[in-house]
Amino acid sequence: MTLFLAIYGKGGIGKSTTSANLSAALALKGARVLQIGCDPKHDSTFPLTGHLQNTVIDVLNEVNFHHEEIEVDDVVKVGFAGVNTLEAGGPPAGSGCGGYVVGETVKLLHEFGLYNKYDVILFDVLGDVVCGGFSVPLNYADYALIIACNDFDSIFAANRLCLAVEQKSERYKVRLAGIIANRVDHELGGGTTLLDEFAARVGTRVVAQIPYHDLIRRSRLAGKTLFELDHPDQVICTTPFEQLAEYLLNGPLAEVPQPMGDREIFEVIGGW
Amino acid sequence: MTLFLAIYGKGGIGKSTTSANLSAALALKGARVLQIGCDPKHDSTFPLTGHLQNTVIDVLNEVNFHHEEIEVDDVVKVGFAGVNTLEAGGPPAGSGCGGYVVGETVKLLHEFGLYNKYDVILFDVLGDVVCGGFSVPLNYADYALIIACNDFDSIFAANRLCLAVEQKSERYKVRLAGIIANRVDHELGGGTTLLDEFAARVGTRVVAQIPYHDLIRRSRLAGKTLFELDHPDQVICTTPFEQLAEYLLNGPLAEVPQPMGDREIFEVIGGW
Ligand SMILES: Nc1ncnc2c1ncn2[C@@H]1O[C@H](COP(=O)(O)OP(=O)(O)O)[C@@H](O)[C@H]1O
Ligand SMILES: Nc1ncnc2c1ncn2[C@@H]1O[C@H](COP(=O)(O)OP(=O)(O)O)[C@@H](O)[C@H]1O
Ligand code: SF4
Ligand SMILES: [Mg+2]
Ligand SMILES: [Mg+2]
Repeated sequence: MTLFLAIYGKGGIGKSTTSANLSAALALKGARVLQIGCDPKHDSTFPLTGHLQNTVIDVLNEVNFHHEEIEVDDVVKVGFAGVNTLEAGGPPAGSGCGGYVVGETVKLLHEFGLYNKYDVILFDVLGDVVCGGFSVPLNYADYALIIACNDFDSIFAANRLCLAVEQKSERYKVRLAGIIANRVDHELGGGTTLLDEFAARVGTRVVAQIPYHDLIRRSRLAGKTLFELDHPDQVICTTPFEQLAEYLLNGPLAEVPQPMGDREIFEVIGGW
Repeated sequence: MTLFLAIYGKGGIGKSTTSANLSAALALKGARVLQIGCDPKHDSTFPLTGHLQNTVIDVLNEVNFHHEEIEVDDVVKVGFAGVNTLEAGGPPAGSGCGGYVVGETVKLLHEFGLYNKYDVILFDVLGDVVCGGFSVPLNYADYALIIACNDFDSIFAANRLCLAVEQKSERYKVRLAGIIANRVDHELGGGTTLLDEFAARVGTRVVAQIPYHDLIRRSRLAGKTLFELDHPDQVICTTPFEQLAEYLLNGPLAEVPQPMGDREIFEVIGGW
């Protein structure tokens, strides 16, 4: 049985950095992993391959959307620790829809017979809008994970994501496996105070804390996962991903969140 | 003739802060202004009113989408310097579409006879996705303005916005009036070096520079425009908005941008 994960969060919050290092940690534990980037930036898999790969939409455009003319290797590459990588890409600027892009990608996986080939399939999805289109990965996912940091904007986006998971859980199998706290800084950033408050209010938990660390920033720029770097602080940075991989493979939380009202969140998390 | 402006930019870049202070500057020069927030966060007009107003979708929901039961005052409020404010809101989390929300809002403006009542109508729109839905304001706009700061992520979003403006300019009147540089920091943030490079490449210009200043951050938190604050640095912060208002009222640039390719932008702006 393939485990489908959907990693969501506000743009720039660290979804791709987290996804790539989580995929690496899962693969190092022996899992066969496919990571699918669903962000117009199409740089989700860069830390795993060191390259910007062509998106599904780019490749389909080249063959005028004749699926039968595409080979698997045109869209699926192999990265660090054998993680397979695929970039769905974003809707064409000004006209497309995020939902269509994800739908086309899942169709291709079925046509290639890849849909059930992996132990874990991980969607890395932009979570700023949470419209019908960008929620499509929730139709396939077993678990959603929300990445946020200890600030209002990313928590506001996390609350809308909880709303989407709550709604989708009525008709689909998806459940919330928790909040991943990124850029955690106990000295200057308040640790996870706001995140803990938010998680408690919506009925979930912070299941991983990833430190704000320059090594993480530089690994991303270098197109490498944290597991490939030789640095005294490597273990501080890789441990949260190993623990997260362990948590997900051994039966994570499976909750239906109770999101806060829009006004309530401004009061509780203090957007002001 | 009403001047329609569409202000776009990545989430958290400072669209609402900029829109509210620009609306205020325009109103203080005598223009009748309507500001329309088109972001799920629906806090675009907060600096003008000090309140979170109900969104069009909230209000329509209450009357089961019977437009005829809504009064103007249910959705249009009055803020600082007489600026009229309206929050379109975002697509319902998990199911709606950004395009539908904006379409409903414009329909209401026509029904209330407001579409041509103002000197300036300003749309404040989330620019992370630039899909068909969130591009709808470009169908009504005379000018698009893109807010970015001197970093890769916001410039990547700006490039996709240029792509959308280029495409829309074939069938609609919209043209690009330039880039607004926000959070400009000459000491620590590199000034506008990357933005100038980007603007030159796509055939536009940086038309305003708004400093990174704690007074701007605090004004937003306080629910006030910069024009209402009594502080020695007030003039440094309000001047860019007055100059921008002057520029827009006196015939701005009207360009069709030539966006960079996705790969090119990673190389030139150095996402890595
Ligand atoms: N824990 C962290 N510590 C330091 N920098 C980080 C951390 N997580 C992410 N970053 C940096 O933040 C930027 C955005 O990360 P990215 O993973 O691309 O975000 P997203 O995929 O959500 O848009 C990158 O430059 C990355 O290096
Ligand atoms: N020039 C600036 N200097 C300092 N802080 C700023 C500046 N512009 C915006 N901010 C802060 O950035 C945050 C996001 O701004 P906001 O206008 O809400 O962004 P958006 O509407 O693009 O999501 C706010 O907390 C605001 O105070
Ligand atoms: S559903 Fe979402 S991604 Fe699709 S067009 Fe609408 S706002 Fe854009
Ligand atoms: Mg990403
Ligand atoms: Mg805003």
